[in-house]
Amino acid sequence: VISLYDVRRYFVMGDFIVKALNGVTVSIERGEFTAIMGPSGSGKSTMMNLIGCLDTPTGGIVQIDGEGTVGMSEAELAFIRNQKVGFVFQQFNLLGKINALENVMTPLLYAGIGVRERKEKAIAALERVGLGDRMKHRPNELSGGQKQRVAIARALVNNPSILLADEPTGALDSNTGRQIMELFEELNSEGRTVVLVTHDHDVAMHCRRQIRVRDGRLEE
Amino acid sequence: VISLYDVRRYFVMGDFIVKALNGVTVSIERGEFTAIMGPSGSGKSTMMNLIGCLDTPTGGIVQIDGEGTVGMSEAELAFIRNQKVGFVFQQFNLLGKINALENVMTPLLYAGIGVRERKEKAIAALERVGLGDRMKHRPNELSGGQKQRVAIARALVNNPSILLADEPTGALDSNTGRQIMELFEELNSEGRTVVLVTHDHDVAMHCRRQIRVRDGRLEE
Ligand SMILES: Nc1ncnc2c1ncn2[C@@H]1O[C@H](COP(=O)(O)OP(=O)(O)OP(=O)(O)O)[C@@H](O)[C@H]1O
Ligand SMILES: Nc1ncnc2c1ncn2[C@@H]1O[C@H](COP(=O)(O)OP(=O)(O)OP(=O)(O)O)[C@@H](O)[C@H]1O
Ligand SMILES: [Mg+2]
Ligand SMILES: [Mg+2]
Repeated sequence: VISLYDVRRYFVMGDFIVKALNGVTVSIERGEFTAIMGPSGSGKSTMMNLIGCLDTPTGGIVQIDGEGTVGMSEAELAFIRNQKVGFVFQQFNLLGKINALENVMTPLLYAGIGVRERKEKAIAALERVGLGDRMKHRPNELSGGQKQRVAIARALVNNPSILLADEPTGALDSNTGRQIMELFEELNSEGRTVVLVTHDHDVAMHCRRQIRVRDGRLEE
Repeated sequence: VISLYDVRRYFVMGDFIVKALNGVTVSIERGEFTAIMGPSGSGKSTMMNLIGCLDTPTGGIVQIDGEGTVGMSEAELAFIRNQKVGFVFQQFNLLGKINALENVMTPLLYAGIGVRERKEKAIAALERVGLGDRMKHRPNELSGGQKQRVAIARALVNNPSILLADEPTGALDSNTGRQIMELFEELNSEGRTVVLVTHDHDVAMHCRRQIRVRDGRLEE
């Protein structure tokens, strides 16, 4: 369902080029539960952003559900981002001016769902990550791990077939992290593809496959 | 050197009160290397913000170097924040419009140091955290773990006698995290007091003392 072929992503910094991804070829099948690991700065988030159609490669092919994303229209990319993929950002990327509930309701707006159903789904998603008592808090009125869980709830609320999570337990204690991994396992057992970046070996062990990245390439 | 006596920090949310800290009494001696642990939302960052004079308690006494902070003037609090304490924020809090080097130079501005010396000290601090080759990158041109290390370099550059780090290795792989812990141990062996919040047991084991927080109180 996710296929990368010789993908490169270069950043031009004046007369210097940062090769964040330098030729990555990998396939992830539907229903996999895969961990992406590697040193800080090795290219994991860059890879996740390309899979999630939040960024475009400098070279190579990215395919989602068998369709190449290079050359797709903005509307087609937005459809993948909003309907097919749920994305948990490494820095959460919550909207600061609205509360937790409204943040989780945001993806449902694009799906054209009525406000009462949006609210019900968002409440259910927040309760699933243990934040039923923090729904009216704005992001700056939440702890780091609570913000992370709001970001997870927002990624799940649209029931996406692919869940991409960039270090989803980084700000959580081991008990709360374990609850989130159980939630991901439940979603994967329902047939969703789960790909997560992690630095935590316990989290990686929950995944059936581990992919390692170093200096923009995959390690065999 | 750090003393909290029956410290409370309440947040009023409409007609509901969140008791983020609900009676904390603890003393940390000069030269200690102490870890603060506890579940997500238990009050760790709130406690660190009070120790670092970034916030004031609802009740109780906070003393730094034997002096109570409640009732201090803004100039006295700024002196503690800029000269005595180095603070690594959980969300890094880097300034987005300037590059890594300029971010690390910022605390030296308050200390009235000339620009050439500020630059030299900032370069040394960035090299110490392994980012000598990313100095001209802005925060949005850095990976999560690289941003975290810029935040660590910025906290160290003024040679503070107290280092407060809120989850300093959360975005780092185990090797990079280990390098940062070795740096903290080196600073502590020079006599600096190091207090860090962590969810990582390996990191906590590096510290000579562990304090546990739960629901705004210390666990015995
Ligand atoms: N400005 C605020 N307004 C209202 N509630 C707040 C505010 N800041 C923090 N809180 C609440 O106070 C509690 C403690 O927050 P704190 O950030 O200290 O937790 P923490 O232990 O650092 O958690 P984490 O490990 O997730 O970072 C949380 O339940 C949080 O929702
Ligand atoms: N916009 C950008 N401009 C320039 N360089 C960039 C940009 N974004 C990322 N980089 C560089 O590309 C490399 C890969 O970054 P990436 O965020 O993918 O790493 P990562 O594996 O997610 O690291 P971490 O574990 O620290 O989050 C890093 O060295 C980073 O400095
Ligand atoms: Mg990353
Ligand atoms: Mg915190």
